[in-house]
Amino acid sequence: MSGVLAIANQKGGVGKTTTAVNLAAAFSLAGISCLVVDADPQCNATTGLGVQPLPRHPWLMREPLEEFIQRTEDGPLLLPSSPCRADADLLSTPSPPRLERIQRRFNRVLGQYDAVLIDCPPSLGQITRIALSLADHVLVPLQCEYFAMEGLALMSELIRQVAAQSDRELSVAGILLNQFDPDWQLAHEVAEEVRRHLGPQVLRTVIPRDEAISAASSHGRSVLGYDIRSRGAFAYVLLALELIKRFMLP
Amino acid sequence: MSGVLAIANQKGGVGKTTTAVNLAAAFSLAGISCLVVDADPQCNATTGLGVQPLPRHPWLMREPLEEFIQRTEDGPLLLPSSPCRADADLLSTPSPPRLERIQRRFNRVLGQYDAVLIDCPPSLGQITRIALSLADHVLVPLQCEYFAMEGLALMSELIRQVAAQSDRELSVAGILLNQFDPDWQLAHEVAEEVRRHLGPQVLRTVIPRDEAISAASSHGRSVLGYDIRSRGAFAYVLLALELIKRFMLP
Ligand SMILES: Nc1ncnc2c1ncn2[C@@H]1O[C@H](COP(=O)(O)OP(=O)(O)OP(=O)(O)O)[C@@H](O)[C@H]1O
Ligand SMILES: Nc1ncnc2c1ncn2[C@@H]1O[C@H](COP(=O)(O)OP(=O)(O)OP(=O)(O)O)[C@@H](O)[C@H]1O
Ligand SMILES: [Mg+2]
Ligand SMILES: [Mg+2]
Repeated sequence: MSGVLAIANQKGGVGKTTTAVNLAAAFSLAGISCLVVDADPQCNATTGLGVQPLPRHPWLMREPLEEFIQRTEDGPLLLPSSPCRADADLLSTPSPPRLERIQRRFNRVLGQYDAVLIDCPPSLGQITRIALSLADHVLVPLQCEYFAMEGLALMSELIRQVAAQSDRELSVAGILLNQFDPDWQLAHEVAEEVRRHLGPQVLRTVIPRDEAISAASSHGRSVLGYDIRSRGAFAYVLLALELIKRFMLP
Repeated sequence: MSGVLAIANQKGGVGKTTTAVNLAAAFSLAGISCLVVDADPQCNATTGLGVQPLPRHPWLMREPLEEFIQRTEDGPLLLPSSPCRADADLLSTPSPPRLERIQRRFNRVLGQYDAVLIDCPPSLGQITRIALSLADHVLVPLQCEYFAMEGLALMSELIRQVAAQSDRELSVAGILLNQFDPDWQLAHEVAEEVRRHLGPQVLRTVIPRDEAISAASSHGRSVLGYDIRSRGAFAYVLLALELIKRFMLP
């Protein structure tokens, strides 16, 4: 998987951060060098990997990005985010020269890793657009709930726009069904409907709703580091295998 | 409850829209005239009440806001949102004259209802700040999960700032524990920790995780309209009673 994967969905709470942290840990288990980029001012991917958020946003600093990259206990490397409101507001305001500067800063870093996962905030604003302009593929986590499907059309439209503007191929790597609760009839209905409408784009691996996944983040670990025998950990290993097959094998 | 309640939390997926729609329906059952304002470009409160989103954002239009307000099957009135990306970007860019114009448009409308509930997007950006500047109180839904507690400090800081800037009293009406799953030990731990740290601000009513709540939104109804005998519907009636007691009784 040489490439950059943006993990994006404007709908909140669908599992973007959970997917970024746990997929990265599963890639690391397979010996794939992996960098997680936290693009969300909430800093959930940063604390979810047990790292302190930065006082200022690294994308706007003078030092090269490499200086902010840290090791994590679970294996992946991390470019942390910052909760600094002023920096978040600046990044949210469109500015072509700033975009170019940020892209140049990233171009020196991205090639050093087999896989780069960018955790996006819950919005279609400028920060997500910057992340999409850096990415080769987009992974869209989806809760097996009603509102989740509504946002998909807007998301696909934005991906089309960013690909056209930055004159590059950008494809939806896959739609990942997350927090699947087999006791809920609604989950089965939504999963069937998503597969009917979006067929081949929906990944075969489905992530179950599992307490271990949620508990892991309160310990600043991936679910693989927290409880490798859990159903959640097994699902992320399967997901890593499916993505390696789809993208890495020549 | 004469007053405006912003339902806000930058963390995504905690139940802001679900709270706005179902609390409004419970107020309507009690004969309280209630307006839901959908401030999120995702338009989930709009579709969750069975209404079509508007092509352009009503806050930016020339006609008075009353002309966009619609009836809903569940009882509350609704000021719909719009998925129009250009309008969302405009609203997300700070502009004091635009803020004043929007506040003037709302001042003519807000007094006509006993209760106004504003459903905010998952961010601390400009749209949420506009909503907070219109509000008397803030209700913060919280999932009984780890990441939910992290964002609270940032949220409180923003409320303090907006109250200072608009020179008005703005208080946190309450923190609402949502999606409580008694089978998860994590839920009990987070609920205990939140009550220990935030004591009196945490509302006594806790909303259980209930499939009926999620299924209702896929039918464009509140849970009270979808299945009045469900545990979810009962919890929102209790919540309405608790808020009436805290704010409406002289
Ligand atoms: N498969 C799962 N099983 C159990 N809990 C999960 C699962 N996936 C996510 N969660 C929990 O659901 C909550 C939302 O997930 P997460 O924060 O990853 O979503 P997000 O899309 O990144 O949210 P935001 O939109 O705020 O960035 C978290 O508390 C997380 O622990
Ligand atoms: N108590 C509950 N029981 C079951 N499902 C719930 C409950 N509360 C919310 N949900 C479901 O969880 C999902 C997230 O809720 P909702 O969309 O209201 O959150 P939100 O905070 O408004 O999200 P966003 O940050 O995207 O605006 C929805 O699919 C909703 O149906
Ligand atoms: Mg996240
Ligand atoms: Mg919402």
